[in-house]
Amino acid sequence: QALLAKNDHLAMHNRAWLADHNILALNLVSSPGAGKTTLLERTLCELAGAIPISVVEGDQESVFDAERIRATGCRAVQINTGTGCHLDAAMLARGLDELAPPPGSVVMIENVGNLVCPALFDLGESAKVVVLSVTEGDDKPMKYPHMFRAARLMLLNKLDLLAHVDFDLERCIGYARRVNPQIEVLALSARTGEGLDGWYQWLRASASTQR
Amino acid sequence: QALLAKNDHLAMHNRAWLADHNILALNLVSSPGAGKTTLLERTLCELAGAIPISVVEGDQESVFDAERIRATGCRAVQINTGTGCHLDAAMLARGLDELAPPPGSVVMIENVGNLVCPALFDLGESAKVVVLSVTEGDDKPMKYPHMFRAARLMLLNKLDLLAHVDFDLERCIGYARRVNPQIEVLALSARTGEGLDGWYQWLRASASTQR
Ligand SMILES: Nc1nc2c(ncn2[C@@H]2O[C@H](COP(=O)(O)OP(=O)(O)OP(=O)(O)O)[C@@H](O)[C@H]2O)c(=O)[nH]1
Ligand SMILES: Nc1nc2c(ncn2[C@@H]2O[C@H](COP(=O)(O)OP(=O)(O)OP(=O)(O)O)[C@@H](O)[C@H]2O)c(=O)[nH]1
Ligand SMILES: [Mg+2]
Ligand SMILES: [Mg+2]
Repeated sequence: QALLAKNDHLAMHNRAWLADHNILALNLVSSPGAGKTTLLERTLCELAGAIPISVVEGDQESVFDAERIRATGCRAVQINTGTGCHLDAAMLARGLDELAPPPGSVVMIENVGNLVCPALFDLGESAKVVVLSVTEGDDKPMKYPHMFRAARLMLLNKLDLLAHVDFDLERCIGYARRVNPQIEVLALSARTGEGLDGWYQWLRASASTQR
Repeated sequence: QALLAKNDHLAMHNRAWLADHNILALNLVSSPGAGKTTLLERTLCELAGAIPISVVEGDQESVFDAERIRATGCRAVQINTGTGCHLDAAMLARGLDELAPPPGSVVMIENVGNLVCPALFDLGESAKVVVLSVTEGDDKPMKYPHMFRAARLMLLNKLDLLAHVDFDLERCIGYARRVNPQIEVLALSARTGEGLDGWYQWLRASASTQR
């Protein structure tokens, strides 16, 4: 409880700092392997000309994801949590310090792959974006409600695999809306590019609201 | 730290109770949607004649998984952790109490979908079995090493989707062995049944070692 209170206090500081600098910060959350990094790679390649974007990468171990981001030409800082199951506000503060994102830019935070713990930790972001892969099963919003309640936007990824899996799009969206009536939903494939225009539109709209 | 010590103490009690009753308890762990419940459904349908198996189901919310298990004719108890990210030894003790598994049987524990936190919590099981879906990416053992270090067996699931994803079996197994040289590996598809004989063989061998 004390840990959560301390975290939320630091999160408030982060939120204020980001607002002062007109920076949109998005907290990208999902199960391991739902496609966060792949989506970021595509977004950076296709949008970084139009919108300056930098990335805070969270993982238990390894620099794999930060390296993938850097390969697109964009800046990334890798935070390793060790046994930790989520990024916290203190980690984001250090990450922003190292990253030094310019005013009016976008900071994408890729959280540790985990559909549970990151829901409880405010980092000071503008919004949480939850990525759910169609390979994971359509019942996830009911079984992990806290994450879907905490998210402003749900991205249903790997649409290209829909024919090969038992995933009912309507049922999944219905479950998500039961848990969070306001949640926005976009379906896409980070691999084929299907549906990415909708995501870029949402991103641009959110970024301009921030300035 | 105190919480972990208290948990390990209760885990020891569970382990002793299970040993006294010659019960094999396996802690099935994975990311959300890797296929734990589907694998259990198949295993129960195909093996429950030969080996008495009952199930402890862990999820943040809902009774979906316990219902799926019961539909096979096998007994299951559902534990909901609320915001909690893992089953703990106290929960297993309560679950075993309610389940009352007979001596010489097998108890399958399906943990909360989470590749991070359950690695740190001993429940008193004989072994952890980690399920990794080929849709998640082959770098997971390096990025979430604690879980793969804690597991005796790694099951690579959804083999039927291999042609549609970027997953290098050899590279993934290599990563897993770097993190845990002793880890055993089986590749299978809970959907098509491919590779399930190897899993049943491992299960039977583990169960007879227990008696
Ligand atoms: N078929 C298909 N595969 C995808 C898609 N998006 C990502 N993948 C694959 O899914 C696997 C995992 O993708 P990542 O982008 O690494 O997933 P992640 O969410 O960043 O994973 P963590 O950071 O470990 O939690 C990789 O093998 C990707 O190639 C998609 O739209 N379609
Ligand atoms: N193609 C394919 N799909 C599978 C396979 N195994 C499971 N699935 C699908 O994957 C989705 C998730 O399966 P579950 O068995 O519910 O996964 P789980 O690990 O129990 O999920 P949680 O309990 O929520 O963590 C479902 O849509 C299953 O039909 C497989 O071998 N091949
Ligand atoms: Mg990633
Ligand atoms: Mg399940």
